[in-house]
Amino acid sequence: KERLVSGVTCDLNTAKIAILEVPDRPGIAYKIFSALAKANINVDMIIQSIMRDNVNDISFTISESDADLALEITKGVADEIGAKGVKFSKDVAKVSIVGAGMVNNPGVAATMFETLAEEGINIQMITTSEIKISCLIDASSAIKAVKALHKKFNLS
Amino acid sequence: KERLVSGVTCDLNTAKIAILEVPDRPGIAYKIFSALAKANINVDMIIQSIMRDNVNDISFTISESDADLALEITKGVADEIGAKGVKFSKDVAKVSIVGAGMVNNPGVAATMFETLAEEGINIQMITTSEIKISCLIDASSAIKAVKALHKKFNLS
Ligand SMILES: C[C@@H](O)[C@H](N)C(=O)O
Ligand SMILES: C[C@@H](O)[C@H](N)C(=O)O
Repeated sequence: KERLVSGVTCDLNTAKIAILEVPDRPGIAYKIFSALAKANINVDMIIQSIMRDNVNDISFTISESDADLALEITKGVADEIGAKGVKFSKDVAKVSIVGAGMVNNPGVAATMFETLAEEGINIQMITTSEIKISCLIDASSAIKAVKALHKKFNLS
Repeated sequence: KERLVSGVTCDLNTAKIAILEVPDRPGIAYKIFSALAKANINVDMIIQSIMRDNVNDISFTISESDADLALEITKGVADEIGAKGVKFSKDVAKVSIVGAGMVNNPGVAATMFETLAEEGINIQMITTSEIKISCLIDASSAIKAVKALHKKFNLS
């Protein structure tokens, strides 16, 4: 029987930045990420969910070593575009489940979320692709999360 | 020279749903997606960005054929957990750039966003993985978006 999930990964060398209430109009995402690219900052996750009242938040993750410079650049762009503010934390970890068997399997994401909930771990950010589901959580919960996911998906 | 982006994909058979201002505590993501999984609904993108004032929005996409049932289920969960409401649209398309060369290349996402901005296309949702950057846009802009991205990334 095909294994649904083939592995669990954990990235502790990550920081999150969010630029809050940016105008929801063409060109804004470009402005933010071209500024970061110009400084050669590698952006990992980029997450933008549904807008509200003509504004949106855009959150992203970078390595901890790039975090301070990324924050400085983001604050600059935030001022320029009239965003409400910027949030920042280095105290996070990105935990992911990976697998070719996940596509078109409705229960896999729910099972990952259930596992984290059972450990009392709050999910800060979520992003998915066909072969990977990633959750950003407190860095202090990372080890517990990885252990529980290994167990739930029979990977121990 | 390695090609950064190897392809552009477009999924027009997609609808977006967002559950607004859900309590930001463990177990909520599980509740929503287990309800959808129980109904055998395949969820494509799941997007959760930064929280605000102890609530968060969770948006996701499904096929158009699953959309009405997914909406019904989501409204049920929304009431149960005290979310503010649910948003819904079938008038969307998911446009993605794909490539192994994108990892650790800061400019690629910015270039995709620039291309959409140049066409006057507003980016509704964004999600990324190491090999894929996806933007949700108006369905009516999809063809224009794909053409422009092919051109920008020399794929025509
Ligand atoms: C919010 C941001 O993504 C904006 N909608 C844009 O297209 O750039
Ligand atoms: C908002 C939702 O993701 C919540 N934080 C949870 O862990 O389920």
